[in-house]
Amino acid sequence: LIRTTKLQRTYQMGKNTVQALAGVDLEIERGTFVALVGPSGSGKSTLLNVIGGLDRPSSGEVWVSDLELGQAPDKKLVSFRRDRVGFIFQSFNLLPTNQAWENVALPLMLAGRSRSERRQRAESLLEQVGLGDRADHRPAELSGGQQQRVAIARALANDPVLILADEPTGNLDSRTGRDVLLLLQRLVREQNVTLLMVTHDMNAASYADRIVHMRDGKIEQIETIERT
Amino acid sequence: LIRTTKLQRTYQMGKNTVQALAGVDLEIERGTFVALVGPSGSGKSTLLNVIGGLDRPSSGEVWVSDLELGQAPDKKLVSFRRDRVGFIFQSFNLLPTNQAWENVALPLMLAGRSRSERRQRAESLLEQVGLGDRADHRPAELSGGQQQRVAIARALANDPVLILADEPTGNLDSRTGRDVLLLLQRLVREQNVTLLMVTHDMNAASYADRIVHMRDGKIEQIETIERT
Ligand SMILES: Nc1ncnc2c1ncn2[C@@H]1O[C@H](COP(=O)(O)OP(=O)(O)OP(=O)(O)O)[C@@H](O)[C@H]1O
Ligand SMILES: Nc1ncnc2c1ncn2[C@@H]1O[C@H](COP(=O)(O)OP(=O)(O)OP(=O)(O)O)[C@@H](O)[C@H]1O
Ligand SMILES: [Mg+2]
Ligand SMILES: [Mg+2]
Repeated sequence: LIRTTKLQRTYQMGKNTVQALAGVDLEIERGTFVALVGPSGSGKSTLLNVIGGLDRPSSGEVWVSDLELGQAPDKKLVSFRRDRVGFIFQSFNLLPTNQAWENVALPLMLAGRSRSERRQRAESLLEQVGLGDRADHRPAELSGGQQQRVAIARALANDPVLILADEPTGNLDSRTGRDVLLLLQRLVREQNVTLLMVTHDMNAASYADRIVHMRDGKIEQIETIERT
Repeated sequence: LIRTTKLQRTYQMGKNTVQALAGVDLEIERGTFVALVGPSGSGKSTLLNVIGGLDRPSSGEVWVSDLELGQAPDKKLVSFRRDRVGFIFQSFNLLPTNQAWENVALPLMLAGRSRSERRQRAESLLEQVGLGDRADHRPAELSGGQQQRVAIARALANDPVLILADEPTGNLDSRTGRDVLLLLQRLVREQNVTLLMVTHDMNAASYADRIVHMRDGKIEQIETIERT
């Protein structure tokens, strides 16, 4: 489903150049759960943003099924993200003036669903992440881990074929985190969703089929997890 | 240094009442490192906010040395926070239009230090959290874990006697997280700083002298860590 070739993303800071991605070659098959790990600042969020069409390469190519994202026009990236990708942001990016269920329902609104359809789907998803009784709270009325779970539920709302999760359990206790990871794993196995998950938690990474290790904007190694 | 008595914090949501803190009795001695753990939504951030004078109790008392924060006038809370507390927020709360060093230097500006003094102190602190080469980046030009480390450095800038850290390693890889925890531990042991740290990471909690377990707005148990 995903293929990057010699992918680079460079930032110009005055006279200095920051090589956030310094040549990434990566292939991810449809319906696999891949964990992306590495030191803070090694380029994980940048890689996720480029694969999700939120950022453009400086050079190299990034293919998601038959679409090359680097050359695609903006309109194509917008519809790609809206229809096919569910993104869980490292800083959540919830709408502060909207209630939890409205935040979750946002992708469905963009997809043109009716209000009752959206409300029902949003409440079901909030239930699945343990927030059934928080549907009407706004982000400032939620704990950090609750906000994170709203962001997770939102990413699943539109039944995406590709989920890009940037540290989805960073603010969750071990039990709540495990529930989220089992939910994500189930989506991969039962609905053939492709999941690329950045994490600093090696226990979370152990739920994946493969673990990609990054350092200084490059892939250092890839582990395949054998399950008996 | 810290004593809470029958501390409650209640939120009114239409007809429902959320008991974020449901009667908390806690004592923390000066110069100790206390970890606060518990499920997502159990009241940890709320407790930290009340102890730091960022939020008022609904009932009960919270004493930090000789100041009872529930009854103190706003002006006293402002000077308390400015002069004595370093706060690391769960969502960082950096100023987006300011560079990393300016964000770190903000408490020193509020304390009236000169610009060169502020710049030097800020750069030294950024060095200590591994961001010496990122001093001029703005938050949007930093990774999640780098933003978290800027928030940590800022909390230390004014040599606070009390540090309140809300999940300070949640976005850090294990090596960077360990460096931060050792730095915090050193401040407690060498400078008699009092540190109350919320965390979901039991490895991070193991750096503390005591671990306070919360559930549903109450303290469930307190573990004391014996070090040989
Ligand atoms: N302004 C508010 N209005 C209503 N409820 C609130 C408000 N702020 C917090 N809450 C509720 O209070 C409870 C405690 O929140 P708190 O942020 O202290 O949890 P926490 O232990 O820090 O959780 P986490 O580990 O997820 O960060 C949560 O259930 C939350 O939904
Ligand atoms: N807009 C920008 N301008 C300059 N440098 C940037 C910009 N955005 C990111 N960077 C730099 O690119 C590098 C990679 O950032 P990225 O956010 O991908 O790291 P990460 O692996 O997600 O880190 P973390 O684990 O801390 O979230 C970092 O060193 C960061 O400082
Ligand atoms: Mg990141
Ligand atoms: Mg919290």
